[in-house]
Amino acid sequence: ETAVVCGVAVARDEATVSLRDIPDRPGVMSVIFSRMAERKIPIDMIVQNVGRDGLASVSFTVPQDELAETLTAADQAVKQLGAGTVQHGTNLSKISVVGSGMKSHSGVAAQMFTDLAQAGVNLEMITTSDIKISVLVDRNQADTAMRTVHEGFGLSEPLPEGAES
Amino acid sequence: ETAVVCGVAVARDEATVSLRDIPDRPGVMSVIFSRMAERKIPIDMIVQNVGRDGLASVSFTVPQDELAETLTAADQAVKQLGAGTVQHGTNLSKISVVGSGMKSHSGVAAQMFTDLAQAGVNLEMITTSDIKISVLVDRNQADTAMRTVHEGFGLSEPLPEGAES
Ligand SMILES: C[C@@H](O)[C@H](N)C(=O)O
Ligand SMILES: C[C@@H](O)[C@H](N)C(=O)O
Repeated sequence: ETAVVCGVAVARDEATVSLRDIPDRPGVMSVIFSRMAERKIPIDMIVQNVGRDGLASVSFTVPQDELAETLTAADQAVKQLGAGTVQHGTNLSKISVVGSGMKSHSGVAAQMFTDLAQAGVNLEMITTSDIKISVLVDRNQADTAMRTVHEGFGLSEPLPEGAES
Repeated sequence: ETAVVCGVAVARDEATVSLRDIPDRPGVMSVIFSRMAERKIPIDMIVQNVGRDGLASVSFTVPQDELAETLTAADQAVKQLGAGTVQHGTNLSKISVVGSGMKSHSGVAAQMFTDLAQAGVNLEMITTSDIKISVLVDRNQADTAMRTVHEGFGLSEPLPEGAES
């Protein structure tokens, strides 16, 4: 299956919330996401990397205007767990490359990351599925990133904002 | 948009490769994934969390039988970067909940994570997109995890293996 990249989408106003040094044992994510679900916080990307020394970190993105509410819920979760610290990031945008057959093609990821590197764009966070690669970048570089990735994959028009959902 | 979870899929034989303490500046992912693409390594989940103190870590999953080749490519990347360490994990499976409207529903994630916690399943890695939540678990717990998540979402039959791609 050859990878067919059919579009690039952007979500401009994202913020990140990270819970670091949380215990890496069953039940911890349940506590954190129950706190988020209680407040019906619309969470977008969720990223947890492999832990180390029994501790792990999780980050997730929310619309920037939901950040305060999310931080309150995160603080509650950390208190309930009795461990971990909360950090956040603002002024971020998500750039996604959408297409079929992405999973078996590390070539698509390599091209996207190389195009962004040459444009001087730093990758703050990455998450993928079999049809999509999403990266978080500084909002001030969102337009540069969009244009660069479009050109790199030979695409014409950007997907309309909101084509994300 | 209410979330409609339509299926659970499993990829049984996954391994992880992690590059830790790599510089958090443009171009680093380009080096790593160019090494992977040269060897046409079929990469599945890619996870990079927000960095700290100018350093970041990235993990990705590959089919277990591609692990040796992937580690060779990862070692080359770390040598070229002049920084970072390589670790790996084996005996892992990916469990994915697939559906529409997931993005704005932290409830789906909370339910999945809570069901798995009650079954004593540890979440080793998490990545999401707007139509899917994927977690990495110990392969010995894959069947328990599949059954638990099926019951939790009131689903009948598992998606055929391979429905993932
Ligand atoms: C870190 C967190 O994911 C933990 N492993 C859990 O299962 O909840
Ligand atoms: C850590 C890595 O993603 C780096 N920020 C890059 O852009 O390549």
